[in-house]
Amino acid sequence: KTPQKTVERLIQYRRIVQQMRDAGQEKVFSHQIARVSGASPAQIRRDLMGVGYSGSPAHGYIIHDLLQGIYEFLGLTEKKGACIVGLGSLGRAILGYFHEQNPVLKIKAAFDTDPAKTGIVFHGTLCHPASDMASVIRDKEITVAILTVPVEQAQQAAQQLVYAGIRGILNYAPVVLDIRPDIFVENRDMIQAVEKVAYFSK
Amino acid sequence: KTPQKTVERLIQYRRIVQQMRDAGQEKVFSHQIARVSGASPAQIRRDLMGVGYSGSPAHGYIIHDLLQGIYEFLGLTEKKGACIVGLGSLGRAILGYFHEQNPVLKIKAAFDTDPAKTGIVFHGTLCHPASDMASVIRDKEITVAILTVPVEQAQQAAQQLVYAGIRGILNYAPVVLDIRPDIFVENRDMIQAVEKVAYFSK
Ligand SMILES: NC(=O)c1ccc[n+]([C@@H]2O[C@H](COP(=O)([O-])OP(=O)(O)OC[C@H]3O[C@@H](n4cnc5c(N)ncnc54)[C@H](O)[C@@H]3O)[C@@H](O)[C@H]2O)c1
Ligand SMILES: NC(=O)c1ccc[n+]([C@@H]2O[C@H](COP(=O)([O-])OP(=O)(O)OC[C@H]3O[C@@H](n4cnc5c(N)ncnc54)[C@H](O)[C@@H]3O)[C@@H](O)[C@H]2O)c1
Repeated sequence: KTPQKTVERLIQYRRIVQQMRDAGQEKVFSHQIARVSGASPAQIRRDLMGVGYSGSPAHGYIIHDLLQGIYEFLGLTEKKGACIVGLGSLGRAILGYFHEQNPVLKIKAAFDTDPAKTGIVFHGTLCHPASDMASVIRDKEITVAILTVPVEQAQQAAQQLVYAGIRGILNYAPVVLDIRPDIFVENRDMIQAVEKVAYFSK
Repeated sequence: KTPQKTVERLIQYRRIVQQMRDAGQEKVFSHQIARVSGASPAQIRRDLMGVGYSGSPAHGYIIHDLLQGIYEFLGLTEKKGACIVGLGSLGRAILGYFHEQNPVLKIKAAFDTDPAKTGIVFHGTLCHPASDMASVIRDKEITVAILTVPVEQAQQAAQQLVYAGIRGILNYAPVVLDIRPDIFVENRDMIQAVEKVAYFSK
């Protein structure tokens, strides 16, 4: 059972190493990843050994093999999809970002209760009525949801997502969701992020 | 020198305990914070002891004193301010959120290069031309910046913020900033957050 912090670091390394590959690089050393990541070279080597990769001190890691290994470990595949629930200011900003970055894990559907938004394509993603959640989530093999509805709607929307078959929620609404413990919930809050930066800014 | 993870947890506890106080609660036990936070009661007690608070097993913590202690430790004060640079889709969503939540640490100014946006008040915050950055940051005692400009502008905007006297940056642009090491930079990426949720959603 890999700790959350290790998974977060591996996700970050994958992005860093992918950018190096896109720049034409074929090999990478842990100190090069460290310079960008903030993790120590030793921590990076430990994490990569945990997914079965030990580079050589002289030659580092072969980027192609390393990337493949991290991808497989993370289970990152185009087959899995995400959806976004609540296509307001934050929801649309997130859709635009995913559209611009074109990541492996794509947002395959959006849901909203506003009839002015349903049936419209935003940044390449169709907005469905929230009432269609279960069928769309099943048809498109969506496993995770990004929740960006108003705070007073969040608990109900989360419940609806769970009934529809979602297995994980990235929650931006400023409320603690009361959800079955086998559903993975990650809460994100930009106010808390700013407070952290303020603490370390002296 | 408090570790980043400890500071993040204290910031989260503060929010949780504040909500209990707003609901009229006067005392709190570590297991109550644990239920909401996800951290273990033992971890919570260790963290709170680190800021000088040991509750009593019978009576828990006095919320008023605990909150005051965490506030002081975090250095959370209305005197410090944040600014936001780049008032596009994401920037405006963040401004709206801060306006709605009214946190202790407020966004005191926004900056943009688009003349159609400067001089306008968005969600209670005035948008200044980016050229006014140094004077506004100094006048309003702004110490941290939220960076939400297009990726190709991020390095230059970050440099400009550092010259203007900013001490910390919360960066949403998908690029690694090349900044003096004494400036605290926190990178946030929603794609990586979704990948993390996908990994743990089985
Ligand atoms: N965590 C953070 O850092 C952060 C940052 C910004 C916003 N937020 C939060 O994100 C949420 C969205 O913010 P916003 O500014 O985009 O709000 P918004 O009001 O602009 O948008 C909300 C959208 O959700 C839709 N909606 C309402 N109920 C729904 C339901 N039951 N199912 C599906 N869609 C529904 C609305 O029609 C609307 O399109 C809010 O809870 C806000 O507090 C969090
Ligand atoms: N990390 C994440 O999870 C995440 C999510 C959404 C967007 N983003 C990123 O955030 C950034 C903003 O996204 P968006 O969709 O709001 O973009 P946008 O194009 O809608 O807005 C960008 C804004 O920045 C302004 N700007 C450009 N150059 C500037 C400069 N030098 N100084 C000040 N302002 C300047 C523009 O005038 C515009 O108002 C992008 O880099 C995007 O990739 C990241």
